[in-house]
Formats: sequence, C-alpha cells, structure tokens
Amino acid sequence: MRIIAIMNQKGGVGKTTTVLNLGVALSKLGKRVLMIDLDHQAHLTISSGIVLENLRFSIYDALIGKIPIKRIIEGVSLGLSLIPSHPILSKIEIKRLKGSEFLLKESFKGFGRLCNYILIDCPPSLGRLTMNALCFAREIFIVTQTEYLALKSLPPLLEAVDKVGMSLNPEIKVTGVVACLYDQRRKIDRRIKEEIRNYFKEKMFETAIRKNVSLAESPTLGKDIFRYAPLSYGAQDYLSLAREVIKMEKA
Amino acid sequence: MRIIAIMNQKGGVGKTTTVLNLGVALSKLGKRVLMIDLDHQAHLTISSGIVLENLRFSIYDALIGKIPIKRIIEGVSLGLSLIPSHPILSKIEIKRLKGSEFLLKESFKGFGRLCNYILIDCPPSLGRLTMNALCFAREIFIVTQTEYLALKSLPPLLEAVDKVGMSLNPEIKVTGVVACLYDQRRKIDRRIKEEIRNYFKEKMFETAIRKNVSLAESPTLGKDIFRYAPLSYGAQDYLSLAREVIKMEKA
Ligand SMILES: Nc1ncnc2c1ncn2[C@@H]1O[C@H](COP(=O)(O)OP(=O)(O)OP(=O)(O)O)[C@@H](O)[C@H]1O
Ligand SMILES: Nc1ncnc2c1ncn2[C@@H]1O[C@H](COP(=O)(O)OP(=O)(O)OP(=O)(O)O)[C@@H](O)[C@H]1O
Ligand SMILES: [Mg+2]
Ligand SMILES: [Mg+2]
Repeated sequence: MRIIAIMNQKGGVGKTTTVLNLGVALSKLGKRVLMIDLDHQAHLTISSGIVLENLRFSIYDALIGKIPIKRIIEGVSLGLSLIPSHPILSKIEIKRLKGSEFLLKESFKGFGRLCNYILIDCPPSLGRLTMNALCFAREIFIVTQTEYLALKSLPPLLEAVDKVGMSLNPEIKVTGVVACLYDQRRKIDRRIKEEIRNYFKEKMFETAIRKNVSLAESPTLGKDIFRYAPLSYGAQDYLSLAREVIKMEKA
Repeated sequence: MRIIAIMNQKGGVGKTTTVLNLGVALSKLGKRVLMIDLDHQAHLTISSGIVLENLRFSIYDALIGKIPIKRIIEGVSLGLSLIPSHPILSKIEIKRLKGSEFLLKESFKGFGRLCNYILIDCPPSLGRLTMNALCFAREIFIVTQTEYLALKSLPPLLEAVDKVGMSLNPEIKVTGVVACLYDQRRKIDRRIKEEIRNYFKEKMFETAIRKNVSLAESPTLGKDIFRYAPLSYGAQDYLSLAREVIKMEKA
C-alpha cells in the first residue's frame, strides 16, 4: 500500500486537482484508491461532487477520535473512495492537542490494506494538518506550477520535509514532482520547468499537466476530468501521469 | 490612514501580486504606502527585489517585541516602503503566545500617521497571522480568481470575518473585492465574475486584473509591473484599480 502526501505550501498550484484526477486515473488502471481531504476548504470533497451540508461526518471526527475512520469513507466511483473534509477541520490548527502530529496516523491504526494507494490532499501551509499528512505518509509528491514564486517555495518545503524525516517520520521522502498548469507557449514556463528538472532530476515526472480550461470547469459540476471531458488534454495528461506512477512500483 | 488587509485563504489567487502592484500604483498617484509581508513564504519581499539572506530583521522580530517596527522598514521606491518577512515567521503559528491575535496591532503602537495606506499581504490560511492582520486592519480587500473553487472559498471567508468583527475588531469590514487572473475569453471566467458581482454588488471593483504573462515574469527580476513592463495590461489594470481605490476616499 502506497501512502502519498500531495503537497506544496504555495497556494493554487494544482494539488486538489491532482489528487482527484490522478486518483481517478489510477482507479481506471485497476488500482484501488483512497483519497483523504485534509484541507478545511474541503475543495477535494466539493470537486468529487459531495454537498458539504449533507455530510454527517468528516475527517475531523476521526482525528479527534469520535468516529472510526472506516465509517466516514464515501464511495466516489469504481475503485475510488474519499474521506471527506468539512470547514470545521480548521479547529484542528487551533486546538491544543497532545502529540497532535500523529492524529491521522493514530486514526488509521488497524485499517489494514484495503487499498493500493492512499492520496492525501494537503492545505497550502506547513501547519499541523500538513504535518499530520507527513507523519502518516511514506512518500511525497510535490505539485508545483511552472512560475517563479512557486519555484521559490521549494527550498523551504524540502527543509520542512527534512526536519520531519529526522524526527517524526524517518520513512518519509519525496519520490515525485509534478508540474501543473503548464503552458508550453510561455517562455517562463519552459524556463522554470527546466530549473525544476535540474533540481529534482529523475524524481520529476515526464508528464507535465498542461493548462486546460476543462480542468478549471470540471469542479463546477463536481466531476473528475474523465467524466467531464474524457478527450481533453487534462484527461490524457492525468492518465499518462498515472501510468508513470504505477511504473515506479516495479523499480 | 487606511489599513487594508489583502486576503483570501484560497491559494494562488493573486494576493501578493496585488499588494505589490497596487502599492506601487498608489505611490505613483502621490500616496505614501507601507506594505507589510505577513506570509512566511516572504513572496512579497522576494517580489520587491529583496534578497532574504541579506535581511537582518523582519516582521517576526517586531511581532515578538524584539525590535521596534520602525527599524525594519525597507524603502522599495519613491513613496513606497515594506516591512519584510522571512521564513522564520512560520514559528508564530506554532508558538504558544498570549493574546496572540494582537501582536501586529501592538507592534504598531505609536507608529503615527507616517503614510496614507498600509497594505497587508496575508498567507493562504485563516490562521494566527491572518487573524493578526484582521485585528489591526480597518478594511479588507478580498482578492479572488474567477474560477469555481475560488468562489467556494468566499462564504467561509466572510464567516471568519464576521466572527472577528463581533469579538476582536468591531471596525473591520470588507470594502473591496478584486478579480484577478481574469481571462475574458473563457466562459467560466465571465460566468464566475458575474456571480461574484451579484454577491458583492458595488463592493466589487470595476477593474478586473487581466491574466497577463508580464505579471508572472516580473517577480523573477524582483521588479513591480511598472518597472518591468510599463505598457502591459498588468500596469494599466493596476493603475486603474489604484484610481478606483483613491476614489473611495471621497465617498
Ligand atoms: N492544469 C490545469 N489547467 C487549468 N486549470 C487548472 C489546472 N489545474 C488546476 N486548475 C485550476 O486552478 C485552480 C487551482 O487549482 P487547485 O485548487 O487544484 O490548486 P491547489 O494547490 O489545491 O490550491 P490550494 O492551495 O488553495 O489548495 C483551480 O481553480 C483549478 O480548477
Ligand atoms: N494577472 C495575472 N496574470 C498572470 N499571472 C499572474 C497574475 N496575477 C498573479 N499572477 C501569477 O500567479 C501566481 C499566483 O499569484 P500570487 O502568488 O500573487 O498569489 P497569492 O494569492 O499571493 O498566492 P499564495 O496563496 O501562495 O500566497 C504567481 O506566480 C503570479 O506571478
Ligand atoms: Mg487545494
Ligand atoms: Mg501570496
């Protein structure tokens, strides 16, 4: 079972879009996937078509130990399920809790190997919720835009990951870097992509997710890109990314 | 003196780009402007051309009461100065501090009326640093992209603002909404912009900041849009926004 945190404290780089559409693509290639929405904005939950007002429980209830995690899993499509979020999750950042980096890991005790992949959508910060993801996951996929400020966010991100590796979770390591919102017509995108590749070398996936309006439209209907626009660049790119992710297993 | 928090917990919507370029535009129209970088990513500081490694002090030192705020002001251009940030600021979110929402307000005690505008760049969260901005500012400009997930972030944002208004800072109110990264060729942008206008009515500025590659390139050289590409849409749009902001003063 691969547990992967999809993260970057820089905002708006495509984290949520990647968890949903990579999740669906992996399930289309025969993998059983569980997504976890660890952002109080609950955008992964909304993009999956779930109406927040109808939710009885969310990840918050599991993190505070009120409800077992198995009881809050929502089926999204064949082979793909979700642990939803709710705005109440922002309370976790403020509550004074002991050993609060391990709440997520604790709540998964006894979960077993029900799936092949767990993908965690992180909020745009290095706060307590992202720390929970880093203390539970074994791998990190960094999602980044090919723009300058997103590039500048990478060194502090790697520093934070190193600190977690040395103290809280020795297993965690960056195993993949995904370039999103890529516009190959712009010089700045081509240049920054090259800089990211020089920095991360073979960890950077060959597939870049191209900028594609269908990926901005699909959340409006709570649909993934394969249900919304199956022939779009977005669908092609996420399917090609999923094939690369699976190929890593053999290595 | 107008103290305006530029905020949205949704990431990557154009907050930092707006603080810098609106700040420069206001100073070109004769106003004295102070920008405050309240994000530990320090992107406003980087975009202003400051090298983080050369900084002796940052906002962090003032918030913990080590250095008076006046000693950390950096001149950026004529009529425009900055209180820089540094990655160490992320410690504020974790430190156990009493009355921690008022650290910024406290550090400005006795600051006087040295300028006409204070613009505060907030991080993409509703955590302690954003709360500090809301407890010091009198106005809020919400910056948003014209995309679905950014629209979904607005109700929780307004809820958080109402809570601050009722308890910590009765003066605070949303006085402006800026649409950024606007692409009028896309149906989704036109539709979402209309929805935002229906929601906020006259609070939404007439000027939308159009998507413009110069605005993505200018931070690479640590320059504002007026120094990097003075004839670009970006420069025109931020100048037109600044005129609207000044016009509000008379109302
Ligand atoms: N490849 C793409 N092409 C076009 N639009 C995209 C693409 N990827 C994401 N988007 C859109 O860009 C915006 C930002 O993406 P998303 O919300 O997934 O980023 P995020 O990193 O999760 O943001 P946050 O930091 O707020 O959590 C969304 O409106 C999304 O629909
Ligand atoms: N109008 C625009 N046209 C093109 N690119 C833009 C525009 N405004 C901002 N950008 C670029 O989009 C990216 C996001 O903008 P910015 O960093 O200002 O957003 P933010 O809301 O401050 O992000 P964060 O939530 O991470 O603080 C940056 O790379 C910036 O250069
Ligand atoms: Mg997200
Ligand atoms: Mg910013």
